[in-house]
Amino acid sequence: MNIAVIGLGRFGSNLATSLSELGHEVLAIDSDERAVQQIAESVTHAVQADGTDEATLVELGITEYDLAFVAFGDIEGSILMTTLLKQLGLKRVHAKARNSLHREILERVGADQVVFPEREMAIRVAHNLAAPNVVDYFELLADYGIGEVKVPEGFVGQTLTSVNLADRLNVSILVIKRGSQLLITPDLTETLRAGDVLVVIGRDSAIAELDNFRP
Amino acid sequence: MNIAVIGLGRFGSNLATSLSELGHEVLAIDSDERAVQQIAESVTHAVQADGTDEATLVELGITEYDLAFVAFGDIEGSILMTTLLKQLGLKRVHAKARNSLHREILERVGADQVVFPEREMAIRVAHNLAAPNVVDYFELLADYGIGEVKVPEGFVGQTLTSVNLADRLNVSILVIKRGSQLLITPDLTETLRAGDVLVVIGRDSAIAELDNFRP
Ligand SMILES: Nc1ncnc2c1ncn2[C@@H]1O[C@H](COP(=O)(O)OP(=O)(O)OP(=O)(O)O)[C@@H](O)[C@H]1O
Ligand SMILES: Nc1ncnc2c1ncn2[C@@H]1O[C@H](COP(=O)(O)OP(=O)(O)OP(=O)(O)O)[C@@H](O)[C@H]1O
Repeated sequence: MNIAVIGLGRFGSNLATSLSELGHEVLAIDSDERAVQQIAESVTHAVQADGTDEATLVELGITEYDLAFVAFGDIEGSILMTTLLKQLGLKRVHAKARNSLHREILERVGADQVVFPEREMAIRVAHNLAAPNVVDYFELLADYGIGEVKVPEGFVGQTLTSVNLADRLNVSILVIKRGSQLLITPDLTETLRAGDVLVVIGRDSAIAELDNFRP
Repeated sequence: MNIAVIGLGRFGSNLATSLSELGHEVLAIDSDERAVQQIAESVTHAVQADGTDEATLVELGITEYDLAFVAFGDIEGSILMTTLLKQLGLKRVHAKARNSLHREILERVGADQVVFPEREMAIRVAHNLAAPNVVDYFELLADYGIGEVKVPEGFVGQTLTSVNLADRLNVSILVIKRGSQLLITPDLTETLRAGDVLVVIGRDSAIAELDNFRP
């Protein structure tokens, strides 16, 4: 895919680089020359330009792109640019928002998808802080998710049958991460080892409880 | 747990609120009165103060807290504060970083964990952009992860046995999300319905392929 990323702050620059690494053709735009120079080597094209200037956007051939991501925090600028891009006929315009009012306006002017990077990360970090052995967390429903939990010491050397998490905590083990190996939907006869990380699914409270579980 | 969050920008304010919702006692601090007022109703205590002023921190009793999260983007301020908190004896000090150099310094002055909210979110969004039917993505290993993928139209009405993703794409279905219901490690006889979201595990390339799969 051809993707344009406008605004190369912490979020935009990492997005442009990750998309390039996934094999997409990336046009990175920022009004700040320094931001453009820093990214020039990791993307297909890097250009200094003002994203809210219609004539410049047309000259850059932005209408040829499959998707544009408006990644700057300035509320007025991002709304202006999203409106312009939809008027120019781009099929998919995504944007990041600072708060829910900003998101509401972006959606009204035609944004196809809006993300809140800081908020979504804050929710994940809040889950991880609460339970030190929860390495990472991925929300599936409001109070239900997938957690990556370091195997509790008391479980090392035991089989999945004997730790019996399904009945004790109503948590299912989906994967055992053992270094760079993944044991997907492991057999109940599998024995847990020190250093294993369990990828489990369950209620948030049950995942947090697994964290301080002493069998 | 008692957790102090200093710096109530987009990330810090969402972190303080999420931690409060998870039932923790939260002290929220910011040097800007407006930020403090906005959060006052959703946390236990909200105080206007400068996080880099040692006398103020001691007066606030910050040493009584189990964990402090330094959530401001100002590099010098966050390094100063992290150093101070470790000198005052706090057991767990976490901080957010703007880039890898900032993270390196935070770790050297004693930060117990450092996150890059914008970078981590950018990686997730990059995976999601690449494949429109991939609703969300959670990295397990460098090129292997868990994806939430809207069920491809051609699969509706078919059983898991007949779509046979394991052999076709080397992707395993861990969960079927059906509205607010979760079918965990579903039976192979389960029939897929319109609107289902499949939580699958596999290589990044296989998850992206599932996105445009026409049986
Ligand atoms: N109209 C514009 N055209 C092009 N680039 C712009 C425009 N407005 C802002 N930018 C650029 O977007 C980048 C990010 O902007 P800003 O700092 O406002 O957002 P932010 O949300 O704080 O970023 P992040 O959180 O990703 O670091 C900056 O590099 C800035 O130069
Ligand atoms: N020394 C300090 N003591 C207390 N609060 C501070 C201090 N320095 C900055 N802050 C506050 O931290 C908050 C976030 O700061 P800043 O805008 O620098 O970070 P940011 O990384 O851009 O935030 P975000 O991306 O989370 O919106 C602001 O509300 C600011 O008032």
